[in-house]
Amino acid sequence: MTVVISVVSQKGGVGKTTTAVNLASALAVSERSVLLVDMDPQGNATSGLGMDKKRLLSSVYDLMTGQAEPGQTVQNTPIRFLKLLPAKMDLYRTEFELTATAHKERVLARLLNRLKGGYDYILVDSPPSLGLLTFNAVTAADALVIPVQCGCYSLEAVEQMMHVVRVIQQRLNPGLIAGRLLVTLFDPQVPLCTELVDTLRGRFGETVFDTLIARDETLTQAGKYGGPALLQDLDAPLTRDYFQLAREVLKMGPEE
Amino acid sequence: MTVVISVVSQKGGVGKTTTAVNLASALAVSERSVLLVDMDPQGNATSGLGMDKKRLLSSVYDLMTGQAEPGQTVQNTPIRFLKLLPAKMDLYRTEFELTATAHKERVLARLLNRLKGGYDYILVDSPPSLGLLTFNAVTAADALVIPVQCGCYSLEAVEQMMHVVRVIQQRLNPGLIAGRLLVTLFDPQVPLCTELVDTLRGRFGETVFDTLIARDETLTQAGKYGGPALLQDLDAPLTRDYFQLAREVLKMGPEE
Ligand SMILES: Nc1ncnc2c1ncn2[C@@H]1O[C@H](COP(=O)(O)OP(=O)(O)OP(=O)(O)O)[C@@H](O)[C@H]1O
Ligand SMILES: Nc1ncnc2c1ncn2[C@@H]1O[C@H](COP(=O)(O)OP(=O)(O)OP(=O)(O)O)[C@@H](O)[C@H]1O
Ligand SMILES: [Mg+2]
Ligand SMILES: [Mg+2]
Repeated sequence: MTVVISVVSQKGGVGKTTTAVNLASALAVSERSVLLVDMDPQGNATSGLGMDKKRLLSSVYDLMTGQAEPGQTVQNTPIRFLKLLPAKMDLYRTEFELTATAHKERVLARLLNRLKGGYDYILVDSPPSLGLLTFNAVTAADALVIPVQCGCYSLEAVEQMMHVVRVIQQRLNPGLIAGRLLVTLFDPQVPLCTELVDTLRGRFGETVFDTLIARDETLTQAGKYGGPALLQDLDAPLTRDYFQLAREVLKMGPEE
Repeated sequence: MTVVISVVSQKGGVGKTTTAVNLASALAVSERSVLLVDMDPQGNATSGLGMDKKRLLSSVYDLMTGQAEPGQTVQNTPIRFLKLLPAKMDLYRTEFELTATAHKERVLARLLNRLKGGYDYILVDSPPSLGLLTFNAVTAADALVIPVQCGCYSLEAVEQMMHVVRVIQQRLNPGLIAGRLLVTLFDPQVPLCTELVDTLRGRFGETVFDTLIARDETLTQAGKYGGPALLQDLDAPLTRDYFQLAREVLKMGPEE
């Protein structure tokens, strides 16, 4: 039974890619077989896992537009049980090219249905917008992770995202478990961070993950290309926090 | 002579809104008349300037689709010489609704041509994407400010943005002065930050602003809604840095 988890937020820079790459890595190191799908035309997850985009024969764009097969597009990564469907800048074209396609929001869901048998988890990284790519990511998901950064505009971003999720749940994906909120860039010294956590727990209760992802400058700075933290420093706070998140996700389990 | 400056980057969370709101405020306090246009459907600049979106009669979406006039849409702000064209979530609809319009990338440029006489500067905040809204922001601009955060994926984000700017300069806006790079969230203690500044200055030379915007947790945290720093604390590093940036922008002048 494969679980599809999409990491989504229209707010930029909240840690979507950092979460998708590190959660996928932690699950893979726990011997689950994982596919990470990069649905962001920026392709940060693809660079983060060390791919050279110029040498890729095909990418998610080719799959979404029916010009390639999954078999030739899935890439190996430095982690044994982690595979990647890479993205390139051409993915921006999907927003225009799929406008006239019937069920344009379900293209990814149909694609992942063909891949599900081979994986325990499929994680999807999405772009900072509410366009067709994010709609596809939410429509294809069994569960959502919504990173919330400790900063201004955060609560408004959550409300906007939750509104869109409800619309998609009703119209496109009734089986979707609503979004789980993940607090990122948490710094206990900063009053807004602890206030934000209290506000979120007060309003959204259990849907907020227990795990708080701490701001960890040492590691992200060292890993210029945003690779998995566990490959750089097993003892880093970022590595520890994402292992803890993986344990929470495993407890959610396919039976949730 | 009005100068239109668009703040753009497809990378999320790099400080586009913080830059647009604070640069606009610093120019307005220097007695230039300034219009800030919020072209991001998230509407963070609109909330940051204290607007209640539910009470707005019209917004940028209504202007772009010809359903309202600028006169009824321009809002006053807490700063005398600063006016705002606010955004609401409906702005997401532009990407779909304008697809069939001729010259869909020039809708904002035509709109601002009607407003130019009344302002010294028009600043545009844009969303973290490379869709129609960002294309409109770049096509309408005389000059661009491209915030670059000290973090991973930054250089790749700059390259992707500069590529798009060149395409728009050739096809849609030959008068555009290329992008000026603004380093944000700068922390001199973090090696990647100083390395990033050296790399950018090495590759892009004069186009990198002298001003570095320091990471200033005290202020952004206090200003939960992301209002102008100068209204919260005139002595804060963030306030000082954006006044310095305003002085550099004023030196660029309309004659540049
Ligand atoms: N826990 C953390 N501690 C410190 N820095 C972090 C942390 N998580 C993410 N970052 C940094 O914050 C920036 C934004 O993170 P990331 O790119 O993962 O966000 P995103 O939501 O995927 O951005 P986008 O909206 O552009 O897709 C990056 O520079 C990253 O290195
Ligand atoms: N100089 C600074 N020091 C500390 N925090 C900052 C600074 N500039 C911005 N921030 C914080 O970083 C986060 C991102 O900033 P901002 O929202 O301005 O970026 P953006 O590029 O407009 O994001 P988006 O891509 O979602 O539009 C916010 O929480 C903001 O408070
Ligand atoms: Mg990302
Ligand atoms: Mg913004």
